[in-house]
This record gives sequence, structure tokens and C-alpha cells, in this order.
Amino acid sequence: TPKVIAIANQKGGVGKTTTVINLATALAATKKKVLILDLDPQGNASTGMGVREKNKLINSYQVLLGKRLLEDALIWSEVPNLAIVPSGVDLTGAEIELVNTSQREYFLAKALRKCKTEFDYILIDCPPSLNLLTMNALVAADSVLVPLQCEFYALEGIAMLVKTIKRIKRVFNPRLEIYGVVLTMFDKRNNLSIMVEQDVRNFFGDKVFNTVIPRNVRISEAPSHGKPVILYDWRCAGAQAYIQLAGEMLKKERQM
Amino acid sequence: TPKVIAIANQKGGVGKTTTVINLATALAATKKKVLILDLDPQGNASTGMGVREKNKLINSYQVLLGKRLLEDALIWSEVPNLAIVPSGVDLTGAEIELVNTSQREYFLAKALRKCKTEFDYILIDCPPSLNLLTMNALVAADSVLVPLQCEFYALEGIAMLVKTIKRIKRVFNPRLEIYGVVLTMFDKRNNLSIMVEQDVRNFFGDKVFNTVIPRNVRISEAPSHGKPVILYDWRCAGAQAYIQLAGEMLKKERQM
Ligand SMILES: Nc1ncnc2c1ncn2[C@@H]1O[C@H](COP(=O)(O)OP(=O)(O)OP(=O)(O)O)[C@@H](O)[C@H]1O
Ligand SMILES: Nc1ncnc2c1ncn2[C@@H]1O[C@H](COP(=O)(O)OP(=O)(O)OP(=O)(O)O)[C@@H](O)[C@H]1O
Ligand SMILES: [Mg+2]
Ligand SMILES: [Mg+2]
Repeated sequence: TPKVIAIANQKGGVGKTTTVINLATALAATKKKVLILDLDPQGNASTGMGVREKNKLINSYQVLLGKRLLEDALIWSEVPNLAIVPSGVDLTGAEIELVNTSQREYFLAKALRKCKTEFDYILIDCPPSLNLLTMNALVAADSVLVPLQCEFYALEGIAMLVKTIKRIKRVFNPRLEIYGVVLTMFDKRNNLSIMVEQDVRNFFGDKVFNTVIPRNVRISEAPSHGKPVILYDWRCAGAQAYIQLAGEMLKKERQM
Repeated sequence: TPKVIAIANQKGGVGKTTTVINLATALAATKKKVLILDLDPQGNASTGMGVREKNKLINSYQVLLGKRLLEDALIWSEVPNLAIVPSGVDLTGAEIELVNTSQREYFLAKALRKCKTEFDYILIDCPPSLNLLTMNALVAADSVLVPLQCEFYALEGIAMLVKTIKRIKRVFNPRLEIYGVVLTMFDKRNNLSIMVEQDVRNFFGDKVFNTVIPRNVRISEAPSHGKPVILYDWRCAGAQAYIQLAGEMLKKERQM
């Protein structure tokens, strides 16, 4: 059965989508079969993977509500071994649709259980909020990967996220664990980055990956070409960091 | 009556909170009486203005639901003429509480109408989402200021935001206008910034402020001191840009 990892953080713009796309690509390059599930109405993961005309496709909203099978919605990307379930604008309305249903937190877990395709990893891109979409992702997931931007406001939000994860684990999903924390947009010339890194390693200990993702302009250029940075410019510091992160992940898993 | 401006963009991390705090400070420095309303459960605007122990205070959640008057919740900041209604963690639950009530989009508009204090401006910091909190802000506001990060994903999200604003104007709040678009985190060494600026000026015309906010590390340091960057380091490029933005705003209003 696949390892389901939710990439979540309610703070906006911390590198959730960038981490999903590039980690998925790096894992797929090691012959793992990977699925990206885009659960953000903004649909940045879909665009970043080159999916066009999102509104014409079967999307994660229909899969979430059980109207379509995951297999019907998934699209194989230009990266071998990597598929994506694209997002749809109608995800914005999911909160209002789900809130009065019973089992509203379990919709995604039920949909993923029906998936027959053999994936090694399913990575879920979450919106910047602790709403029912993110809750569904945390209930369906085995673990949570937390991208943490090296900025003050991002650090402030971590306590709220950890509290929510603990509550979901207690009430809805006992197997949920924090898979790890990855520092993003790290700028070694900037004291703030260094300070945040120290704080985070003190707070989370060895849950923090050794690999740190540097601020790197090639990363922010890649989405306009509809490609992961690993395909856009694999030599750049950003791409190399994500390749290294995937390596560290796989090594950590072998030791478990 | 005060000019109510919602600072909104569902894309995360584009500089909404930073714009609210620093624009409010610059306007207050010109002797305008300004109120910041923190409608984001993350509470970054409250922290950035030096508000501590948020959970012990009366907050924007109670004001939104009509349980407390705005005057009971507001705190005068260390910046003369500038007050803030702090956010509370219970705002996360507001969506689920409001969704089944009638008039769920008008709660904030009703609460602001009861305000007796004479403010010239009320600036509302919105969460990174098009949820009921942001809807309430757009229904209560006279206009919307859109901070736009000079990045590809931020540009992609603009169409969705404009569509939502038009819908709110048509269905709930006929006076709602786009006050302006302000480019943030602009890096003149980066082609992507230049490309985004051209696209945005072509799309929005003179709705785009001439003032562009540069990427400036002092801006991201200021929140850890609980101060607007204008107080933390008024000489830096970031502070000067926000002072210039306030000037441009006031000039534009005089010409209307
Ligand atoms: N390491 C990096 N260096 C430079 N730019 C980056 C880096 N990581 C992400 N970015 C850029 O920063 C912006 C925010 O990243 P991204 O969209 O991945 O964050 P997010 O957490 O998914 O945002 P949201 O909360 O809106 O979903 C994007 O424009 C992205 O291209
Ligand atoms: N011009 C700038 N230069 C450098 N850093 C900036 C600039 N503007 C904002 N920042 C930093 O970038 C991060 C995102 O900004 P901010 O939190 O204001 O965005 P936001 O849109 O309010 O985010 P959210 O969507 O989570 O509410 C913060 O850490 C902030 O300090
Ligand atoms: Mg994202
Ligand atoms: Mg904010």
C-alpha cells in the first residue's frame, strides 16, 4: 500500500507546492511510483506540472466527494512514474458542501482506499488553511511533511499546526505522524534564516531534515515553464537540494 | 464615515499582512485615524504590531459574531492614531459556525456599522483563502487593495480573485471596487519580477500603483521586534516604499 504524505502548513507561501512537485519528481527519478494529489483550489501544483485547461478535466473535487474514481482523474505527467490528480476551482466550495455531511473529515480517506493503482507514494498538496480540505488530507495521510519558510511569521504559525496535527491524531487518525520538517527559502546571508534554523532544530530535533532548501531564483522561474525545477535546470542549487532531500528521505525510511 | 479597505489575495505569502501594517502606520503618520482589523486566524498582523497574549484579549472573532462591540476589542498601538482589533485562534472555527446562519456574509458589515469611533481608514487583513472570513471582509469593505507578489503562481491566482470580487459586487456589495494593485517583493535583478510587472500593468492599467515594494530583508526582520518596518528602520528601502505608497494613495484620493 502507498505511503500517503500530506504536505501542509497553514502559513501561506512557505513552499508547500514547490516541495510537493520537486520531491515527487526526485522520488520518481529513483523509480518509485508517485502520485501528486492537488487539493488546493489555486491549482498551483497542477500548473507547475504542466497541466493545462484544468476546468475541462476530472479533478480532485470529484474524487474527494466520491463522484469519480481516482483512476479516472489521474493524468500521467511528462516525468516517468509520476501522475497527478489535478485540482479544480470547485474545490473552493468543498468546505460549504462537506460541512453538514456526516464523516466530513473522512471523504478523502475513503476515496484513497478505493485506489487500485500501485503507487509507492501519494503526496497531497494542501491549501494555506486548516480548513476541511486540509483536515481531509491529514485524516487520509500516514504522515505530514511540513515545509517551513525561514521567516518570523512562519515560525509563529508552527505551534498552531502541531496542535492541529495532535488533535487529528487523537480524534480521527491515530497513525498520523510528523514525517519531518524541511526548511525552505534559506538565505545564508540573512541572520533571520540562521536564527529560524536554530530555533527549529531546537524545537523539533531530528524531525528536521538535514537538507535545507536554499532561496534560488530558478525555482521560482520553473512554474512558468510548467516544469519541476529538477527538469527545468537540474544543475541549479534548488534542484540539487530537492534531489538530496529525496535521498535523505529514502535513507531515513530504510533505517526505520 | 471611515473608508473600509480589505487587503485580500487568496495566494499565500504575497505580503498582505506586511502591507496592512505598514500602510496603516504610514497613513497614521499623516494624522489620519486608522484601525487595523486582523481577520486572519494566524494573527500575524496582531503580532507584527506588538500585540502579545492574544488569547487573553477580546478579539475579531467576537466582534464578527456580534458578541462584542468593536470598541471593546480595539487596542491603541504604540503608533499614534493607530488602533488594532486583534485576531483570535477561534477564528479558525468561524467558517463552520457561520455557514448555516442566514446573512452569513454580512456579519462583519453589521459589526462595523455599530462602530462609533471616528476612524478615517479601516484596513482589514484577510487570510489566504476565499472563505467566509474573506467574503465578510469583501462585503463590509468599500474597496479592495490587492498585494501581488512578483512571482508566477501569484499572477496565476489573480483571475480567480477578480472573478470573486465581481461576484461579491454583483450579489452582496454593489459599492465594492478594486482600490488598486500593489506589486510586492520586487527584485530588479530578477527577470521574473520585470515580466510580472509588465503583465500586471497591461492587465490592470492605472489600477496598479506606481509605487513598487522591493524585496528588502529589513521588512522580514521587523515582525520579530513587534514593530512595523517604518518604526524598526524608517530609512530602509522597504519602509520608504510604504511611505511613498501612502502618499500616492492620498494623492489619488484627492483627485477623485
Ligand atoms: N526555495 C525557493 N527559492 C525561491 N523561490 C521559491 C522557493 N520555494 C518556493 N519559491 C517561490 O515562492 C512562492 C511560494 O512558494 P509556493 O507557492 O510553493 O508556496 P505554497 O506554500 O505552496 O503557497 P500557498 O500557501 O499559496 O499554497 C512561489 O512563487 C515559488 O515559486
Ligand atoms: N517586501 C518584502 N521584502 C522581504 N520580505 C517580505 C516583504 N514583504 C513581506 N515579506 C515577508 O514575506 C513573508 C510573507 O509576507 P506576509 O506574511 O506579509 O504575506 P501574507 O500575504 O500576509 O501571508 P499569508 O498569506 O500567510 O497571510 C513574511 O515573512 C514577511 O515578513
Ligand atoms: Mg501551494
Ligand atoms: Mg497574512
